[in-house]
Amino acid sequence: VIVLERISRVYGTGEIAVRALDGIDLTVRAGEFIAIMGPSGSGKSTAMNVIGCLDTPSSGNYRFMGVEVAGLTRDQRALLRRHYIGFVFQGYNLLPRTSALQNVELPLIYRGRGRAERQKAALEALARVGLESRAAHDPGRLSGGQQQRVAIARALVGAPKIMLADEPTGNLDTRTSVEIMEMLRGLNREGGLTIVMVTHEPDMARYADRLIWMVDGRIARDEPTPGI
Amino acid sequence: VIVLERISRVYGTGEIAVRALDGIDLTVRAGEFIAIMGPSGSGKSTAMNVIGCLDTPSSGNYRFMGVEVAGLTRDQRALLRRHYIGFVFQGYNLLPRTSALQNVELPLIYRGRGRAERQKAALEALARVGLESRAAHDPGRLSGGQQQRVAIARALVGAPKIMLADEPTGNLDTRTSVEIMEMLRGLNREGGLTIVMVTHEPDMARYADRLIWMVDGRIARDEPTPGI
Ligand SMILES: Nc1ncnc2c1ncn2[C@@H]1O[C@H](COP(=O)(O)OP(=O)(O)OP(=O)(O)O)[C@@H](O)[C@H]1O
Ligand SMILES: Nc1ncnc2c1ncn2[C@@H]1O[C@H](COP(=O)(O)OP(=O)(O)OP(=O)(O)O)[C@@H](O)[C@H]1O
Ligand SMILES: [Mg+2]
Ligand SMILES: [Mg+2]
Repeated sequence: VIVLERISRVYGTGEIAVRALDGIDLTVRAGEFIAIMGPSGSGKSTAMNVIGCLDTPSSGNYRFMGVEVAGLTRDQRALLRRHYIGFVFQGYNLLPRTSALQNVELPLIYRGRGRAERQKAALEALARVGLESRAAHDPGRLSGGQQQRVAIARALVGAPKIMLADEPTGNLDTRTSVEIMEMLRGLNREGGLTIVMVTHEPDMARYADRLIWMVDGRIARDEPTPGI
Repeated sequence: VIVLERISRVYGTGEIAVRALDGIDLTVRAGEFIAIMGPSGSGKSTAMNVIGCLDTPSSGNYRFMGVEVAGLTRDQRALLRRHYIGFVFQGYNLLPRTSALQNVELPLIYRGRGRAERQKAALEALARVGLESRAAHDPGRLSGGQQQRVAIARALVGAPKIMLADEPTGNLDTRTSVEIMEMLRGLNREGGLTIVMVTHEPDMARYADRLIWMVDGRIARDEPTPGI
């Protein structure tokens, strides 16, 4: 469902060029649960942005569900994202001065769902991450870990085919992290949700089936995880 | 050096009131290294904001270096912060469209240091967190963990008496986290830097001497850590 071939992403040119991705090959099949780890600055978020059709590689091929992404217009890529991908950004990217509920509803607005249906689905998504009591709070009135969970709820509310989660538990205590990871694993095992998750915590990576280790823009290792 | 007595912080009133802090007592002596842990939403960042003179409690007393903080004007509190406290925010709070170097120089501008001296100190601070090669990049061109490290460098560049760090390794791989924690421990042991650090990772909390566990706005436990 995701096929990256010799993907590179270079910022700048000449001496100061940064090879954020330096020729990566990656194949993800439907229903897989993959963890990506690696040092700070090794290209994990850049890889996620390419996979999520948010960034265009400098070279190489990317086929998403069989479609050559390079051949799509910006609008077509936006449609692809909105219908198939739920994205948890490393920095959450919530709308300020907008309630948690409205933030979570956003993907459903894009899909043209009616107001009553949207609110119901958004409240359920917030309940799944333990935040129904904070539905009316905007991000400025939420703790760091609560903002993170709103971002997770938003990524899942539209029942996407693929979830891309960049450090989804980076600001969560261990107990809440485990609850979130158990939920994600359930969505993967029972719902067939394909998950690619960046994490720096080995205990969270174990919920995935396969571990990709990145170093300096390349994939250094690609192997099964020990599991839970 | 930090004395909180029966500190409460309530948001809102009546039924929807949120007791973010619900009567906490805490004494921190000069040179201590304290870790704060607890569930998401338990009041850790709120406690840090009160300690850092960024937020005023609803009730209780706060004495910072013997001074009643409630009796200070806003300008006096800002002076206190700029001279004595280095703060790493949970969301970093870097200036956008401003280079890493200029972000780190900011505390020194407040202290009236000359340009050449500021740049030298800022470059050294960036080198200590492994980012001298990224000095010219603004936050939009830095990875999540690089932004986090710029925030850490900025907190330390002015050689503060007290460092307040809210999840300083939340987006860092284990190896980089350990390097940062070793550096902080050195500053504490050799430099006498007082450190209060929120973390959700037990392995990082072990670098501290004492662990405070918060639940629902209260301090549930206050005990020594097992150490490294
Ligand atoms: N401005 C506000 N208005 C109302 N409630 C607020 C406001 N700011 C924070 N809160 C609430 O206060 C509680 C404590 O927040 P705080 O940010 O201190 O938690 P925390 O322990 O740092 O959590 P995390 O580990 O997720 O960062 C949370 O439940 C949050 O929803
Ligand atoms: N717009 C840009 N211009 C120049 N360099 C950039 C830009 N964006 C990112 N980089 C660089 O590309 C490299 C990879 O960044 P990326 O965000 O993918 O790392 P990462 O593995 O996600 O790191 P972290 O674990 O810290 O989040 C970094 O060294 C970063 O400085
Ligand atoms: Mg990243
Ligand atoms: Mg917090």
